[in-house]
Amino acid sequence: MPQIISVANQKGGVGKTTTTINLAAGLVRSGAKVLLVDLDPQGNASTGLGIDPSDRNKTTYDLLIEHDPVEQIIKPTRTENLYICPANADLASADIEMVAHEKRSFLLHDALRQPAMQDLHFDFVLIDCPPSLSLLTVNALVASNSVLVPLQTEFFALEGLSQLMLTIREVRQSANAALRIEGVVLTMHDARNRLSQQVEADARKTLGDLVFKTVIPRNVRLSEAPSFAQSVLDYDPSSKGAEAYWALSQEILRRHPIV
Amino acid sequence: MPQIISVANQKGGVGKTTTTINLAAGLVRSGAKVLLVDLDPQGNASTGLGIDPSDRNKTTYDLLIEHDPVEQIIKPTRTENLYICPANADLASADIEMVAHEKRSFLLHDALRQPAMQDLHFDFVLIDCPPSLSLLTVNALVASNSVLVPLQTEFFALEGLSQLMLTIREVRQSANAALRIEGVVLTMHDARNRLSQQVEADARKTLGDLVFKTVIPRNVRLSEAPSFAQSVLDYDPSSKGAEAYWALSQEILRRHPIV
Ligand SMILES: Nc1ncnc2c1ncn2[C@@H]1O[C@H](COP(=O)(O)OP(=O)(O)OP(=O)(O)O)[C@@H](O)[C@H]1O
Ligand SMILES: Nc1ncnc2c1ncn2[C@@H]1O[C@H](COP(=O)(O)OP(=O)(O)OP(=O)(O)O)[C@@H](O)[C@H]1O
Ligand SMILES: [Mg+2]
Ligand SMILES: [Mg+2]
Repeated sequence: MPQIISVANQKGGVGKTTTTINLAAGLVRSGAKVLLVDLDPQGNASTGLGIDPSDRNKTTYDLLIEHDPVEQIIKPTRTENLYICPANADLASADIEMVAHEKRSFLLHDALRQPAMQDLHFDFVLIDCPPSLSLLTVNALVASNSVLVPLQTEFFALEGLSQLMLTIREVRQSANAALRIEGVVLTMHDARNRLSQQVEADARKTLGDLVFKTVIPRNVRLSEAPSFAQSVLDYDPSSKGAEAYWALSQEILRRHPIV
Repeated sequence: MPQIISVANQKGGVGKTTTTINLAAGLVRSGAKVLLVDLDPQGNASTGLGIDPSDRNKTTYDLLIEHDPVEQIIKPTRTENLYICPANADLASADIEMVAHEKRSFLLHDALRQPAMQDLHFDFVLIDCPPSLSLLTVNALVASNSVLVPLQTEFFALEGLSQLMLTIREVRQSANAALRIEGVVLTMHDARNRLSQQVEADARKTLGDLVFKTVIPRNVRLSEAPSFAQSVLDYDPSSKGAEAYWALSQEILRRHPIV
C-alpha cells in the first residue's frame, strides 16, 4: 500500500502545485515510484508535468464520477517513475455532482484502493488539492494517510490555517481516523523580509515540530520550471529551489523509507 | 444604482483581495462611497480592513441564505466612506446550500437590489471572489455590471484565463446579458524578471485594450498593509504599491465618473 499524502491549503497561491510536482520529483530521484493525482480543475500540475490539454481525454473526473479503472487514466510523465492522473475543467462539475452521491466523501478513497492499484506498486501517491475546502479536498483528506500543508510566509496565509486544521479534525472524526498531519512546509520565504521572518517565528511557535526543518525560499527558477514542463530538479538542479525541494523529499523519506 | 464590479479569478493567490481592498481605498479617496462584499469564506478582505473575527455575527452568508436585510449586515471600516459586508467560514457551506435553491444563481443579485440599498447611495460595490468558479463566484458574476480580473504575471496564471472567460460568457448568455469585462490588471509584476515580461507581452497581445495601462508591481508594502488592518494607501501612501492602486482607481473613475 503506498503512502498517500494530500497537499492541501484552501488559501490560494501558496505553492501547493509547486510543492506537489517538485516533492514528487525528489522522491523519484531517490528511487521511489510516485503517482501524482491532480485534483484541481485548473490542471496546473498536469500542465507543469507536460500533459498537453488535448491529451487529457481521461482525467480524475472519470476516476471519481465514471469509476473508470485507474490504469486507463494514469499517464507516464517525462520524469521516469513519475506518473500522473491528469485533470482539466471537467473536474469543476464534480463538486456539485458528488453532493447527491451517497458515498460522496469516499469516491477517491475507493478509487485509489482498486485491486489494480496494488499491481502498480507505487511507493507514494501525492494529491494536489484545489484552493478550497470543498468536496474535492474532503475526498483527498478521506483518501489519505497524511496531509502536507504548504504555508506561504505572508500575513493572510496564517489566517486560514485554523480553518484547515478544523476541517482535518472533522474528517478524522467522521471518515478517516488515521489521518495525520505530515507537516507544514514554509514556502516563498524571503529571509530578508521582516514579515516573512515574523510569520516563520509565529508558525514555529504555534506549530512546533509540525513545521518541516526545510524552508522553501522564494526562487524565480521555481516559477520558470513549469513553463518548460519540467520539475525544478530537472530544469535547474543547482538552484536554491531545487536544493530545498530535494531536502524536503529527504525529510519525507526518513519518515517513510522505501521498502 | 451603484456600479457593481466583481474581482474574480479562480487561480489562487493572484491578488484578488489586495486589489479589492486597495482599489476601494483609491475610489473613496476620490470622493466615492463604496461597499466591499467579502464573498470568500477565508474572510481575508474582512481581516484586511480590520473587522475582528468576533465581530462578524452577521455576514454575507446571512445576506445570501437567510435573506437578512442588507443594512443589518453592512459595517463601516476605519476608512471613511468604505463599508463592508464581512465574511467568515460560514460562507463555505453556502455553496452546497445554494445548490437546492431554485434561484441559486440570483441570490446575491437580488440581495444587492433590495430597496434599502437605494437609500445607502453607494457609487461602487466591489465583490472579492474566492479562488474557484463555484456557485459563490457565479452569484457574483450574475449580480455584477462588470468583472475585473487580476492576472499575476506568472506561467500558471495565463492558463486559467480561458476557463474564466468561458464562465463569463456562459453567465452572460444564461443570466446576465449586460455583464462586461471591466479589464485585466497585471499584478505582482517584476519588471526585471524575464517570465514577468513575457507574460505581460502575451497578455497585451491576446487581450489588447482589455489590459489596464496600470500595472501593479510586486511591492512588500502591499503584503504588510493588511497586518496593520490598513489599505496600502493609508499604510504607506508613497509606496510603489499605493501609487499603482491609486492610478488604477483613476482609470476606473475615468470610465465611471461619480455623479
Ligand atoms: N518558492 C517559490 N518561489 C517563487 N515562485 C514560486 C514559489 N512557489 C511557487 N511559486 C510560483 O507562485 C505561483 C503560485 O504557486 P502555485 O501555483 O504552486 O500555488 P498553489 O497553491 O498551487 O495555487 P492554487 O491555489 O491556485 O492551486 C506560481 O506561479 C508558482 O510558479
Ligand atoms: N503586488 C503585490 N506585491 C507583493 N505582494 C502582494 C501583491 N499583491 C498581493 N500580494 C500578497 O500576495 C498574497 C496573495 O494575494 P491575495 O491574498 O490578495 O490574493 P488572492 O487572489 O486574493 O488569494 P486567494 O486566491 O487566496 O483569494 C498575499 O499575501 C498578499 O499580501
Ligand atoms: Mg495549485
Ligand atoms: Mg483573496
